[in-house]
Amino acid sequence: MIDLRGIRKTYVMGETRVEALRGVDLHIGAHEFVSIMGPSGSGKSTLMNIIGALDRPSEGTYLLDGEDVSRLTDNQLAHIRNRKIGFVFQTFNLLPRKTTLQNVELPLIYGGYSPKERREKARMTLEQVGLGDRMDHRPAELSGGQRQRVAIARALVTDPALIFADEPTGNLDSRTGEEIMEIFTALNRDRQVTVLLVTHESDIAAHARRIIHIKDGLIDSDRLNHD
Amino acid sequence: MIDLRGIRKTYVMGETRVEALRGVDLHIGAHEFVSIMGPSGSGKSTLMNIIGALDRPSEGTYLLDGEDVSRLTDNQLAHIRNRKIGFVFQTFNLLPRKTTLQNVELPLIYGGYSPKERREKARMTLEQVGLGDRMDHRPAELSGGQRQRVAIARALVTDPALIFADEPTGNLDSRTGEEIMEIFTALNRDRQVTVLLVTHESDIAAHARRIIHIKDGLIDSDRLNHD
Ligand SMILES: Nc1ncnc2c1ncn2[C@@H]1O[C@H](COP(=O)(O)OP(=O)(O)OP(=O)(O)O)[C@@H](O)[C@H]1O
Ligand SMILES: Nc1ncnc2c1ncn2[C@@H]1O[C@H](COP(=O)(O)OP(=O)(O)OP(=O)(O)O)[C@@H](O)[C@H]1O
Ligand SMILES: [Mg+2]
Ligand SMILES: [Mg+2]
Repeated sequence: MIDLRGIRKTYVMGETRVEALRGVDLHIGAHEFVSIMGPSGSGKSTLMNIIGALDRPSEGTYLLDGEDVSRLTDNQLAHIRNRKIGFVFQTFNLLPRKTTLQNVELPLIYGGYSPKERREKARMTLEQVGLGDRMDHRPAELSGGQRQRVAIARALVTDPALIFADEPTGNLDSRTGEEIMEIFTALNRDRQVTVLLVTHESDIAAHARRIIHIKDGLIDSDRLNHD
Repeated sequence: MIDLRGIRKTYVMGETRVEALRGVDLHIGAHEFVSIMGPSGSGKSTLMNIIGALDRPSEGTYLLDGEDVSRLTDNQLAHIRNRKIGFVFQTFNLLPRKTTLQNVELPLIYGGYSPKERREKARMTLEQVGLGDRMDHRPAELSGGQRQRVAIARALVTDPALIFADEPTGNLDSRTGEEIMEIFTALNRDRQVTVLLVTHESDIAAHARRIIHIKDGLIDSDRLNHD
């Protein structure tokens, strides 16, 4: 399903080179529930951006469902990102001048839904993350954890086959965080959604069946969760 | 030191009213180390913004060191914010076109330091939070946790008497988070800095001597930490 081989990512800034990923091999199968942990700056978001087809590696290959992502056209990539993948960004990336509802409706624009269907689907997803009463607020009129939940709702609204979440509970109290994890767990269990989530919190990581540790741009350990 | 009485904050959006704070009384003395916890959307950042003199309450009074903050001139308020208070924002608020070093030097501009002194002070603070090798990066060239640490360094660089930190470790792995808490603890213990920090993590809250819980815009509990 997700097949990374020899993945490297180097940022060049004038004379400096930052090797964010230094040779990552990773295979994630369909329906898996995987956590990725590691120190700040170790390469987790860089890895997620490559897996989410938002960025290209400097070296190595990425096969997604058998297709070489680097050979796909921009249109094919956009299609994968819109239909197959739901991505929760570490820094939310909401549109500041749109309301919560508009932000969550956005991925449905090219999905062939009527405006009424889009509105209803977005509304239901927002209810699911506890923001049914914040639909007309703009991002600046929301708390940090509410913005995070809008980003989560936007990733879920298209019913994607793959959910990639980069620290989705960093701004949430433990109870709200558990409610979000329950959504991901149910999607994985009942709808076979593949879930890949980066987290700093071991309580959150423990919801996954497999836990991968990243350190200095390399995979440090990759084990099944035995809890 | 920090004296809040009957503090209310209501946001009016057309016909909707959101009562973010609904009558908060709070006294925090000099040299205290206080954690504030509570559910997402309960009013913590709103409270911090009022205490940090970044926002005004709709009702109630705020005395800071005996002075009524609502009666201060804009110049006096700016002076307090620049010299007395170090504020770590939940969403970092870094200047995107400035480097890490420039972002951290910024609060020192009106402090009477020479450019060389400013640079040195900023560099030392960045070393303290583990970012000595990221000084020329712009925010977009940093990881989430690195941006968070730049925001922390910027709050510390002026040697403030009061540190207000809104979820300073949300994007940090536990070890880096502990390093940051060690900085705050040392400032409180050795330099009598008053520390007020909002957090969702009880391990982080446990570093404080007093833990306040906020719920629905009101103080729900306020106890000494008996660990
Ligand atoms: N500018 C605004 N206009 C309208 N409502 C607002 C505005 N800012 C905040 N709110 C609302 O006020 C409430 C309190 O927000 P606040 O940011 O203080 O919460 P918080 O406790 O910091 O939450 P979190 O833990 O998610 O950061 C929230 O329900 C939020 O939707
Ligand atoms: N555009 C860029 N240019 C230069 N260096 C970069 C760029 N983006 C990221 N980096 C560097 O690459 C490294 C990995 O970054 P990444 O965002 O993947 O870390 P992370 O594991 O997600 O960290 P965190 O837990 O703090 O979010 C970091 O050291 C960062 O400074
Ligand atoms: Mg990251
Ligand atoms: Mg907040």
